Amino acid sequence: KIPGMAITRLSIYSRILAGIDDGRTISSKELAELSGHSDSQLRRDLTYFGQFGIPGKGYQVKELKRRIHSILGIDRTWNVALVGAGNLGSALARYKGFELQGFKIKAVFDNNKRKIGRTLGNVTIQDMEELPRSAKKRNIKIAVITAPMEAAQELASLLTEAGVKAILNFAPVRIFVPSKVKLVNVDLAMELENLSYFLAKAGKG
Amino acid sequence: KIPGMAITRLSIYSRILAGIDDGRTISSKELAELSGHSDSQLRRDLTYFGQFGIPGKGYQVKELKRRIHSILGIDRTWNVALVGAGNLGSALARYKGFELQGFKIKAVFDNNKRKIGRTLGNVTIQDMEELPRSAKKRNIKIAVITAPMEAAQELASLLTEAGVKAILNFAPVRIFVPSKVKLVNVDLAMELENLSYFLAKAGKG
Ligand SMILES: NC(=O)c1ccc[n+]([C@@H]2O[C@H](COP(=O)([O-])OP(=O)(O)OC[C@H]3O[C@@H](n4cnc5c(N)ncnc54)[C@H](O)[C@@H]3O)[C@@H](O)[C@H]2O)c1
Ligand SMILES: NC(=O)c1ccc[n+]([C@@H]2O[C@H](COP(=O)([O-])OP(=O)(O)OC[C@H]3O[C@@H](n4cnc5c(N)ncnc54)[C@H](O)[C@@H]3O)[C@@H](O)[C@H]2O)c1
Repeated sequence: KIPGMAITRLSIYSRILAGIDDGRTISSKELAELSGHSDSQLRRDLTYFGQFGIPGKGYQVKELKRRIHSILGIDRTWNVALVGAGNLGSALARYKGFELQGFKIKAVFDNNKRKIGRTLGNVTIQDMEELPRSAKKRNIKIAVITAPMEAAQELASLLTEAGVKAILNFAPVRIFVPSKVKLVNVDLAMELENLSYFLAKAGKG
Repeated sequence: KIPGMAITRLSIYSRILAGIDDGRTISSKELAELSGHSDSQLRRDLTYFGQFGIPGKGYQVKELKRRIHSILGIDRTWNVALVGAGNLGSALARYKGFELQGFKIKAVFDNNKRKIGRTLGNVTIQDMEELPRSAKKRNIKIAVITAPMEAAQELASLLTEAGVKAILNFAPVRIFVPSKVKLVNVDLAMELENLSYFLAKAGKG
């Protein structure tokens, strides 16, 4: 089984490679240094995903990029739905950085009648009732939940019934999805707790 | 060394405990089930931080909460500065969930003259020039960077010079801080790549 952190590191290596000329070769040592990980960690990570490069000669940058993009699924475009057009949802919908990685927010849903019909980024906020039909029509496989925690579970069930196969959940509550659906939770308050843990340990607060 | 994931799981156990009556005791088995982790993982996690509960009798909920809050540093309040009052920064500054965990956004900075002086959440956006003085005056130990990636490194240096000891960086770029400063990076596009990896692997996209 591939550890979750190896997939995250693959994303990091891919970001570093984005700044390096396709025509070059690069050693595992150099790529590791640029990404802030060890050479042995990088080699171990890549072996999870197959055979890369020629031992002793390093990696062809163009080939390495191509393969990592294919493994991460970012060599294609994904249509994304976002549910909950509030403060956080609006910021995410307007962000141009997602599209650069192949994630296009194609539909935004909300249950607040005053918001429905407004534009956000380059989409129009739709009524929740349109979600099943719209998700199927636009072949939406990925959804982001930026609605209040009380609504999160119901929304996850609605999204999986509408054919969504992967959910990024920002609501700070545990939600359950069918085993075939991939769920990633992001709890921004927990990221701050990671900081306060270190400060408390170092006696700084 | 305590693995990073053990600290994140401590935050998860603390969230689950928040919904349980102080007067109760709880077994490691029950707390593990509620948090979605195994009983053995929970016991192993807690041993990193000391001796908890009475073997065979479970944990006193009140006592366990108190100790986990103290370890995570969320038994007190932290004054937080936020730099970059754009889409993401505004959403974070308005979010009431951080204060519930003890993180108060006390100061927001931006270099856009049109934004300075406006209110955001319950603070007034200040000019970057005020950052050193204001961070010291308000005893700010934690800062959040929601500025563009080109500015992130310079801002990290400015913040550490102003006495900030921990930084949560949302800009998708690698930044360097002195060894005594704790840095946590959140790359939201990478969270989506985590989803596309699973979909690509399952042949769903
Ligand atoms: N804003 C942040 O910085 C932040 C940080 C961490 C976590 N979160 C979490 O993200 C979520 C959104 O936070 P926010 O600050 O944007 O809140 P918000 O109140 O600004 O926005 C929530 C939006 O969801 C909509 N909504 C409510 N119920 C719905 C339903 N059943 N179906 C569809 N839409 C519904 C509301 O109309 C509103 O537009 C919350 O769960 C919050 O805990 C936000
Ligand atoms: N919006 C999102 O959903 C999102 C998602 C992922 C990552 N990010 C990252 O978060 C950061 C902020 O994104 P955003 O969408 O809010 O951008 P934005 O352009 O809306 O906001 C950036 C803010 O930073 C200010 N700023 C620029 N240079 C500065 C400097 N040197 N000092 C102080 N303030 C400065 C700008 O005036 C603006 O108010 C970016 O690095 C972005 O890549 C954003």
